Amino acid sequence: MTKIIAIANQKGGVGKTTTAVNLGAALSAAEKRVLLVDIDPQANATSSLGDFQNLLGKSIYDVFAERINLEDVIIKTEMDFLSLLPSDISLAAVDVELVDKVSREFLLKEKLEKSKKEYDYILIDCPPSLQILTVNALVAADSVLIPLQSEYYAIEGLGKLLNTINLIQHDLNPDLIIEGVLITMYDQRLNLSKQVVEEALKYFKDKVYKTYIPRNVKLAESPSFGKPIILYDINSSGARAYMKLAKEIIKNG
Amino acid sequence: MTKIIAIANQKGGVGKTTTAVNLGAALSAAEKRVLLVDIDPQANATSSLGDFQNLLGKSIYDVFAERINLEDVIIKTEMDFLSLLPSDISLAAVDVELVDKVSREFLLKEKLEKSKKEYDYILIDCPPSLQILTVNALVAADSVLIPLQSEYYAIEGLGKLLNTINLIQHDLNPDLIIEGVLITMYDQRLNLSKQVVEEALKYFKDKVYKTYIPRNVKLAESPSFGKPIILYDINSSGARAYMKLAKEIIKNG
Ligand SMILES: Nc1ncnc2c1ncn2[C@@H]1O[C@H](COP(=O)(O)OP(=O)(O)OP(=O)(O)O)[C@@H](O)[C@H]1O
Ligand SMILES: Nc1ncnc2c1ncn2[C@@H]1O[C@H](COP(=O)(O)OP(=O)(O)OP(=O)(O)O)[C@@H](O)[C@H]1O
Ligand SMILES: [Mg+2]
Ligand SMILES: [Mg+2]
Repeated sequence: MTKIIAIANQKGGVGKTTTAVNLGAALSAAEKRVLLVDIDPQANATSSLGDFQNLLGKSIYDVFAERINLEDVIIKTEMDFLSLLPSDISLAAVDVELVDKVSREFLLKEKLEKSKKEYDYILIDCPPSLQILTVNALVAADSVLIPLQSEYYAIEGLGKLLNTINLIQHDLNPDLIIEGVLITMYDQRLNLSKQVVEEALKYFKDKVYKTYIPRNVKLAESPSFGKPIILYDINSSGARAYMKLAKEIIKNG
Repeated sequence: MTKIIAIANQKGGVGKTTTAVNLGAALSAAEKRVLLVDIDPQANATSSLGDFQNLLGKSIYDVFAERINLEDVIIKTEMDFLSLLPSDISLAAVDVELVDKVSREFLLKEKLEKSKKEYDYILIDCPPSLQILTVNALVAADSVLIPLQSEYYAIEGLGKLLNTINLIQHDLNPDLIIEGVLITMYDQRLNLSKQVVEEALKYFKDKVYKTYIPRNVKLAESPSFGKPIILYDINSSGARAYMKLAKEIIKNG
């Protein structure tokens, strides 16, 4: 049974892409078949897995524009069980182009329908906003994984994200649940980190993953080599944390 | 002569808000009259300067909706020469509401026209996107300050930002220039930081500010106390860096 997880938080720079790429790679290392869907026009997840600059009109934007089928755009990565549905900058036009399209919120859900059974997990990396692209991800998803940077602004934006999730559950995707809240860039030496975690545990209780992702420079370095952390430095604290998270998610079922 | 500076970069979490708030405070400490305009629906700049939760319908959204004048929404902060034009979450509706309004890109420019001569500097904190709110800031501004986090994805997104700036210069604001590129979260122990700085200097040459903002936890802590860094911890490396940046910007003229 395929599980579709949207990785979303409108606050910028909280570790959405880093989580999508490295959780995806860690799940595929456990021989789960994984599709990573990049619907951020910044296309950071796409560039984190290799040099795909010359996609020549073959990205998720072309799928949305009905120019090509989803299956013909999916590319293999260095990890056997990890495939990528790439994005590119032209996707930024979608916000305006879809404004008056009927049932524009269901586009991604419809496109994934045919191929989804080939995968155990589909992870969707969202842009830092709650506009139409993120709405598409939340409508297509079974659950939402919320990366929460252990810093002040992180808690501030949660109310708005939860409102949006409620709206989507009410109108567009009644089965959507919160998969979990992931503490990212955690530094146990800082009071700030501990305070944010306390707040998150008060708010979300057992929805907070037991695995915290530590601040680890190897996680920031690996995208420049076009590799997920487990191929770049398997012994780093970042790689170990994402492997532990993958086990926790598989166990949660 | 008032100088309007948009602080923009669509990459999330690069230090836009931290720069808008702390550069604003440092300029006001040098007795420059500063207006900080928050046009991010996340309203992080607004909450960084105090507890303004009960704005009761008095934010930039109400100014855009023609319900109230700009002058009646501006609030004083703890710093004598620093005023704030606050944002709130309802601003997120503007993207959709403005879609078919004529000359929707000029809204902020028009609203600032009457009051701008009361200030030496107007700083505009932008959301992590290149949609209508950021376009409004780039049209209203004389120049753009680009915070560049010293990490891998930072360089990737620059091309798209420069394209957007070119489009704005060509069609909507011919006088718009790049004020400067600010290296943020710089850690001199990391190769990654040094590599990104080398790239930035190659690309932007003397447009890169000589002042680098170091990674300093005090900068991440101060918003939770509703204070800019110079009121929270004047001796921190973060406070010293933003005061040095203010001097550099005043000197550049
Ligand atoms: N645990 C970590 N330790 C150190 N650096 C990290 C960690 N997680 C992410 N980073 C770095 O922090 C920056 C922000 O992370 P990332 O780009 O994944 O966030 P995002 O939420 O996807 O951003 P955006 O909102 O722009 O999409 C990147 O430079 C990334 O390499
Ligand atoms: N120099 C610094 N040292 C340490 N932490 C920093 C520094 N600058 C910013 N931060 C922290 O990093 C996080 C991201 O910064 P900030 O929110 O200012 O970025 P932003 O570009 O405004 O994000 P968004 O794209 O969501 O608007 C915040 O938690 C902030 O406190
Ligand atoms: Mg991202
Ligand atoms: Mg911000």
